[in-house]
Amino acid sequence: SRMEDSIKKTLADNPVVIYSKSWCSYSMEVKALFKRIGVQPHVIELDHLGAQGPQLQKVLERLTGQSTVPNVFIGGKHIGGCTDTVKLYRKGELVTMLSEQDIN
Amino acid sequence: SRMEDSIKKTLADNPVVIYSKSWCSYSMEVKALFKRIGVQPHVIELDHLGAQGPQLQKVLERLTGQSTVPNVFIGGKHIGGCTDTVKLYRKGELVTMLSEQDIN
Ligand SMILES: N[C@@H](CCC(=O)N[C@@H](CS)C(=O)NCC(=O)O)C(=O)O
Ligand SMILES: N[C@@H](CCC(=O)N[C@@H](CS)C(=O)NCC(=O)O)C(=O)O
Ligand code: FES
Repeated sequence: SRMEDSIKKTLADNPVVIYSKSWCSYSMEVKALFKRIGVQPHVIELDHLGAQGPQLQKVLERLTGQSTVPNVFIGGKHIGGCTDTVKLYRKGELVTMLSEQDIN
Repeated sequence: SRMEDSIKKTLADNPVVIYSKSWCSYSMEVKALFKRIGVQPHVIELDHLGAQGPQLQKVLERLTGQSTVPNVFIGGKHIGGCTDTVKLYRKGELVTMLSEQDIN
């Protein structure tokens, strides 16, 4: 589908991608975490997309099995939500994954 | 206003009140915290109230200065959101406040 292609392009073009909702504290936490690490994620605010937001969220669920936000990808790979990302960070694995990416 | 009266009645009738959104992780966290302490809060899910939800959220903002969820009250007193409640818990003050309430 067109939306699926657009997601795949976004993931191919950006080392860190976060599908987020701007007023959601878990989304804010994961964005702040990347900022703290010094990484600038590509953020898509689903609540800023009108009717396309829920549609995109549905396609993401089909692609990843995850229906919730935030939905985090590194190097095109599905990482998970806020809790998953924080866990990886505390294990030291997040920074390792990021170092393997081509981040400007 | 009628909504303001209904809020005041809820706060008078219940020692612990949480205005919440059912799919919000911060709301889930604060509900889980009270459960862990062994307290059963009176929970109002704003997303279950149709058009009244946003209206209630606006009245709460007028009454408390807080526009966000979760919005927590103990003994009719405005406590704050998730972060504020967790802070009070870690300082030991939350359990003290709850012990001063008439909780069944
Ligand atoms: N453990 C997950 C929780 C994800 C979650 O429950 N997200 C909520 C918002 S905080 C959600 O997507 N709710 C449904 C929605 O907003 O459509 C994480 O850490 O990301
Ligand atoms: N620090 C506050 C954050 C509260 C907050 O930003 N809540 C968000 C949801 S997590 C909110 O109410 N957003 C606007 C809305 O849902 O109407 C807390 O700990 O409760
Ligand atoms: S909407 Fe409240 S934490 Fe996500």
